[in-house]
Amino acid sequence: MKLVLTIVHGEDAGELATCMSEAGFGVTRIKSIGGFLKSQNATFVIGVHDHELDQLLQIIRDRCHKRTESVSPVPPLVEPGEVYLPYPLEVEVGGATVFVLNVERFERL
Amino acid sequence: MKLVLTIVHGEDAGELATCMSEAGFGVTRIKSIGGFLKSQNATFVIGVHDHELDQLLQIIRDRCHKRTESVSPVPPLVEPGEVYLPYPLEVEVGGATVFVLNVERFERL
Amino acid sequence: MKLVLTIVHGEDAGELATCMSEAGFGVTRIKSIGGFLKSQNATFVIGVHDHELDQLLQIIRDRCHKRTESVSPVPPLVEPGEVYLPYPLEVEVGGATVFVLNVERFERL
Ligand SMILES: Nc1ncnc2c1ncn2[C@@H]1O[C@@H]2COP(=O)(O)O[C@H]3[C@@H](O)[C@H](n4cnc5c(N)ncnc54)O[C@@H]3COP(=O)(O)O[C@H]2[C@H]1O
Ligand SMILES: Nc1ncnc2c1ncn2[C@@H]1O[C@@H]2COP(=O)(O)O[C@H]3[C@@H](O)[C@H](n4cnc5c(N)ncnc54)O[C@@H]3COP(=O)(O)O[C@H]2[C@H]1O
Ligand SMILES: Nc1ncnc2c1ncn2[C@@H]1O[C@@H]2COP(=O)(O)O[C@H]3[C@@H](O)[C@H](n4cnc5c(N)ncnc54)O[C@@H]3COP(=O)(O)O[C@H]2[C@H]1O
Repeated sequence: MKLVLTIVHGEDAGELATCMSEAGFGVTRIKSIGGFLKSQNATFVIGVHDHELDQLLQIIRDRCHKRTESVSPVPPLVEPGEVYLPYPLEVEVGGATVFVLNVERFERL
Repeated sequence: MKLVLTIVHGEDAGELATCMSEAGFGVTRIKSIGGFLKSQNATFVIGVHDHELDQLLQIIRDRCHKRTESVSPVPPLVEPGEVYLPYPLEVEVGGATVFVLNVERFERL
Repeated sequence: MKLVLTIVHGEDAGELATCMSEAGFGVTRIKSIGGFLKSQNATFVIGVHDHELDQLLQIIRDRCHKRTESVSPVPPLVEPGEVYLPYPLEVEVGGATVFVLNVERFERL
């Protein structure tokens, strides 16, 4: 048994949850916040049998799309009379960050 | 040291948290959502010494009761004039899903 | 690769998140609740390369300060005419509880 922790973009979360459930996977969803962009994303916890891991990763790969988001960086302090024109920063988001952990023991109590 | 991740039914969460704390376990509770029923449940994170694991599992077993919930499935698209009588689906819920992970290193900083 | 799960005091969470991000660590933050005080705290999930673990733990150590909070215990049931003067309980909080887990497989999908 493996425990898969995957962090995905907020916009991909709903569709991904439905896909995984329909494929028969047990799934738990947790609201989370990205450390860098501080925007809401989703952390999924999925317990999966070893032989099903590749099928699960394929579903995640198909559902989470990389895209570029432009983020305006936090403006520095400017002197009066100075003008600050923030250049939006292009940051690549979406896709999925996936950690696979070994489960020592699994129980349904 | 083991890290126990357990997902329990929303109605069992309060009592379970109190029981584990009173027995001296360190406990952190996280709000979560079930992938299938999309209803709120609770994910607990509990770091526990190896020799206390069975005692903790016994507390979880005593506090989380299986029950049947009737859930009306999402209605399919019906043609005008057709009547759709959803048969509520009986789904067994409650109980606890428990993952035990090995802790490589534990620190109180 | 290691997965670090750390639970910190609500007041330290914002500054800690910024520090870890600025040092280039990937960080996900999850709202959580302490089992004993039932007050809101923060659980961080941080995937880190083995050689960066000590640097991360040092950032956490620098940012999370122990302090004492006085908590009034829940009053017992008193008979009419009796007076109950709760002595606030001094509880040490702050600091960080840190679990380091082994990552079997890491993917960016
Ligand atoms: N210090 C930094 N400097 C420059 N750019 C940075 C950066 N930290 C993050 N980014 C960029 O910003 C995107 C969003 O990061 P955020 O921390 O909000 O949201 C992250 C975070 O919640 C989670 N995540 C990523 N790596 C992680 C890790 N090693 N551990 C825990 N969570 C991670 O996945 C979300 C998406 O990550 P993704 O890599 O796709 O996309 C990241 C990355 O492209
Ligand atoms: N392997 C796993 N990994 C991560 N989290 C897991 C998991 N197995 C269970 N969980 C978590 O525990 C909750 C209760 O699961 P349980 O199996 O008792 O009770 C389940 C099960 O009896 C049924 N069920 C779940 N998925 C199903 C599916 N694909 N087809 C039919 N019935 C399903 O619906 C109940 C509620 O499921 P829901 O997803 O809303 O909520 C789940 C989910 O949040
Ligand atoms: N082994 C573990 N597994 C999972 N999560 C863990 C954990 N140990 C600590 N935590 C998390 O870290 C928070 C702070 O714990 P700390 O030990 O610094 O500070 C604790 C401790 O000084 C004290 N405390 C906790 N449980 C106690 C108990 N059963 N009896 C007496 N004092 C307790 O109250 C403070 C706040 O506890 P609270 O539960 O509200 O909040 C806890 C809990 O959310």
